[in-house]
This record gives sequence, C-alpha cells and structure tokens, in this order.
Amino acid sequence: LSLFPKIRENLSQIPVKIAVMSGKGGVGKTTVCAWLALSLKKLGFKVAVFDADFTGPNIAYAIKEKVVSLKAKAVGTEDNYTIIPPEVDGIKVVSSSMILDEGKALIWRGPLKFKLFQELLAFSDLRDVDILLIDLPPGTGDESLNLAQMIPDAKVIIVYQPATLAVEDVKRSMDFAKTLNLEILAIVENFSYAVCPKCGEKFDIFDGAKLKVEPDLKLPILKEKAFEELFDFVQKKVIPRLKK
Amino acid sequence: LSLFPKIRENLSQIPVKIAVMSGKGGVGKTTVCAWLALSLKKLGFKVAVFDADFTGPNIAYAIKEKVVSLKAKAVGTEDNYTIIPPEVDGIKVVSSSMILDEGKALIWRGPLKFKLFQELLAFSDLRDVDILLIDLPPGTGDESLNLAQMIPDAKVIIVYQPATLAVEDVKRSMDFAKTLNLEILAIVENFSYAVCPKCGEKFDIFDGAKLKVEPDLKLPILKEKAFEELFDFVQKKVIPRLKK
Ligand SMILES: Nc1ncnc2c1ncn2[C@@H]1O[C@H](COP(=O)(O)OP(=O)(O)O)[C@@H](O)[C@H]1O
Ligand SMILES: Nc1ncnc2c1ncn2[C@@H]1O[C@H](COP(=O)(O)OP(=O)(O)O)[C@@H](O)[C@H]1O
Ligand SMILES: [Zn+2]
Repeated sequence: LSLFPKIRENLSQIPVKIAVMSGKGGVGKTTVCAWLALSLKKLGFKVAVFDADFTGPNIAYAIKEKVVSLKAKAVGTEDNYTIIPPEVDGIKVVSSSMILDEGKALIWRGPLKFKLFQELLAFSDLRDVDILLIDLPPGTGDESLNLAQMIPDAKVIIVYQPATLAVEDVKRSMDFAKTLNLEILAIVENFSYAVCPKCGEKFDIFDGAKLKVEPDLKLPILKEKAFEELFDFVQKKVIPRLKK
Repeated sequence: LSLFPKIRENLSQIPVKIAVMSGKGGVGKTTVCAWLALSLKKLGFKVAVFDADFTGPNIAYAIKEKVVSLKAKAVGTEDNYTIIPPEVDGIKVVSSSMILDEGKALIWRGPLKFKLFQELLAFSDLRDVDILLIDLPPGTGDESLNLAQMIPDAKVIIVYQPATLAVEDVKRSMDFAKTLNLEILAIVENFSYAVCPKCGEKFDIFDGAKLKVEPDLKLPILKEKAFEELFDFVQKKVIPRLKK
C-alpha cells in the first residue's frame, strides 16, 4: 500500500520546497538549513522543516540551542490520523525523533526509517505552510535518492566546505540534482575562512581553498556573522529567484 | 558460502588491528587514520590500511595528495585468487575503489558493497603486515556494525570535533565499541583550535568547546602541526599501549 499518492497530495499544498544537500557530512548542511528556515520566517513566511538527516541530531537544536519540548501530537483514528508537528521558534519541525519516545531511536534503522519518513510526509499537518525545507542526509547515496524521489518538485541548495576534493563533492551533488531534474537554487561555501578574534585577520583553514567552485555565497567560521550574511543572501538573492 | 572463516584466517596473521571511528562525518577521521598509518610506518612498522569508508574518497589521497596509480592486481585462478594491494608511500591500501575501473563505482552500493568488503578482507595479500588500520564509515549505523563484526579483535581510536553535541557523539562511539567488546585505544579531538597566521593567537572555532570530553590528544587546525603532534602521540603513547 504505497503512501506516495498521499505524500504527493499532502505536499502539493505547499508552494515552495527547498532541499538542502551536501556531498559529505560535517560541512554545516543542517546548520545552513536551520538558518534558511529562521531567515525565511523572519521575512514573514510560514516555514516547516523536514528533518530527513538521520545521521545527525534533530535539526531543532540547530534552530534553537535550548529546545524545551520536541513532542509531536497525533490526532484522529488509527487508520485516519494527522501528526501535528511541534514548533521551534515558530518553525514547524517534522522529525522522526519527535514521534518516538526516548530510547526507541534504534527501531527505525534500515528500511523501517523510510517507512517512517513516508508516514511523516503523508500525515503531518502542513496546511498553511509557505515553504518546506528538507534537510537531506549527507552524500548522494540511496537514502538521499529515495528521499529526493518523494519531493520531485523541490529546488536544491548545495552546501560544501573548501576542503580537498570539494570540487568533486559539489560536482556529485550537482549531477545528482540534474539527474532528478531538480533546479539548483544556490551553492553555498561554508567554513570559507576563519576570523582572528584578536587581530581580525581573515584566513583559510582548509587547503582545498584553491580548488573552490564559484559559489553563490561564502560563509565565515563565525556563527553570528555567518547567520547575518545568510539572512542577507536569502532576502536579496533567494526570495527574488523563488518569486520568478 | 560465508567468507567469514577466510577473513578470520587472513586477518589472524596480523598482530595489531586498529579501527578509526567517528560519531559523524567531517571530523577528520579519514585524515587521522591516514596520519596514524604514516606515523606507524615512519616508526618502522609494516602498515596496511583498509578503506571501509564508502562515504568519502579513497584514503590514499589523505596519505599522499598526488597519487599516481591506485590499481590493485589480482593473481591466481578465479576460484583461488589473491588481491595484491597497491602501495602508497610504503603503505598497502585495501580499497574497493582500486578494484573497480573508473565509472564502475556505483555497482557496489547497498548489500553488494559488503560482499566486496568481505572479498577484499578475505583475499588481499596481507602477509608481513604488522598493523592494519581500518577507516570505518562515520557513525554507529548498520554499516559500521557489519564491518566491526569482521574484525572482532580490533582496538578503537575515536575522532571527534569539539562542536555542539560532540559529547553525545563520543558517548555513542564509546557505547558502540563497548557493546562489541573492542578496546578503546585513544580519543582524539580534532579541529581543537585555529592558529592565526598573523598574530599567532590560538582560538576555538566551535562553540561546543565547553562540552568537550577529556580526550587523549587535541589537534589544531593546521595540518603540518597536527601531523607532528599525532606522530609524537603515536610514538610516546600509542606504541607503549600496544606493546602491553
Ligand atoms: N559558519 C559556521 N561557523 C561556525 N560553526 C559552524 C558554521 N556552520 C556550521 N557550524 C558548526 O559546525 C558543526 C557541523 O555542522 P552541521 O550543520 O552539523 O554539519 P552537517 O549537517 O553537514 O553534518 C556544528 O557544530 C555547527 O554548529
Ligand atoms: N587537523 C586538521 N587541520 C586542517 N585540516 C584538517 C585537519 N583534519 C582534517 N582536515 C581536513 O578536513 C577535511 C575533512 O577531513 P576528513 O578526514 O575527510 O573527515 P571525515 O573522514 O571525518 O569525513 C579534509 O579536507 C581534511 O584534509
Ligand atoms: Zn590574529
């Protein structure tokens, strides 16, 4: 009994979907996804985030450091139910770690996790959401592929670090997006440079810096500054691209 | 027809096996694994590396930036063959990306990749190897579990970054090792601090710094310096621990 028709129906009511991808873990993909959500909310949009990155902790912690409660509510009957996602800083968060009780995180490994992702996408209450952000797992493996196929009209933002072989990573992400016919909205270089707190010197920390692709945005290794620069970028570059 | 007996037999001739783990990608696990191999070789041991991290590029590039040839040779007959692993800087590298021709990297996704890993461990010529390092995939998922079960007498080195929730990552890696009865040899904090090239100031770049566990070694974000410190650590702390 495929949930794909239900997923398609549930997601069709959301005008914009943005999937955030990376070629490998640790480049700040989840953080950039959370910052995109916060920026879009600040600019007046109703935002939801689908946490599909099972390799990392709940994206809620990247949205707001001290998160009080991550409980989702299920309403309705067993064969006709709706999941009400919790809100963190005004952003709806759809994540499997909210459905399951503490200590049950393991039961959704393997093929079961996709069953759970499908249920979340099919039955979460996403009425009234303008933009859905999807935090994909890192890489372009089977998991990312399966998830991307559930959101065939998503636009893509690629995040990378200017480290060795970064160009290959980005190329792989771009090929992945093109194969699935997903429009690439922006390429973001994170951890672009460090800033000395003493003398203000800006310097590279990765030697792959000379292998850089031409990104749309370069973020420094300084969370407050990086967030401001991403917010500006969303306001001045992303929104206009989305509007056309 | 299980390859486990053949794997056990092939690996039993190697006195020391060290698996390098991480709670998530991007913390420098592959780089630390390569540096461990280079340090041990420098100290006179015959070293082999098993590249089991299919999420990243071949560990050979972390051993030596410009790698000329990564071709493994197969000798013998179809039902009784041996794989001769190529050497990079005097270190034998066992990796699936060396067996397959260019463009065939995709055929080993899913369950096939484990079949390939098993073949590599069963049939690679590892006679005369003193220490086998294993670069595990990041995380403590099914893949890491399957691989760890092929090397039940390995010792473990855990690598992490002092970022948010790092303590949970390390704890998860430690629980994983303990569940499998693998001895933890060392816990290494990588990207511990940046060094300003202008004024020499040392500073943290991650805010999770206050959540640190007590690691055995802290490496700066500066490859030459980090390698020297890791070499010292191997010489003064790791070798004595291995000898007892
Ligand atoms: N621009 C930045 N400056 C400082 N720290 C950052 C920046 N971007 C991400 N981080 C930190 O780096 C770590 C890894 O980021 P994360 O979003 O978890 O990466 P990924 O999702 O790619 O694995 C986190 O601790 C995060 O807070
Ligand atoms: N101590 C360090 N200083 C500077 N760069 C580092 C250091 N450790 C790792 N790197 C770089 O960081 C990037 C990620 O490291 P990698 O070993 O691929 O991580 P992982 O295997 O955990 O995904 C690589 O470009 C690597 O060269
Ligand atoms: Zn300085």
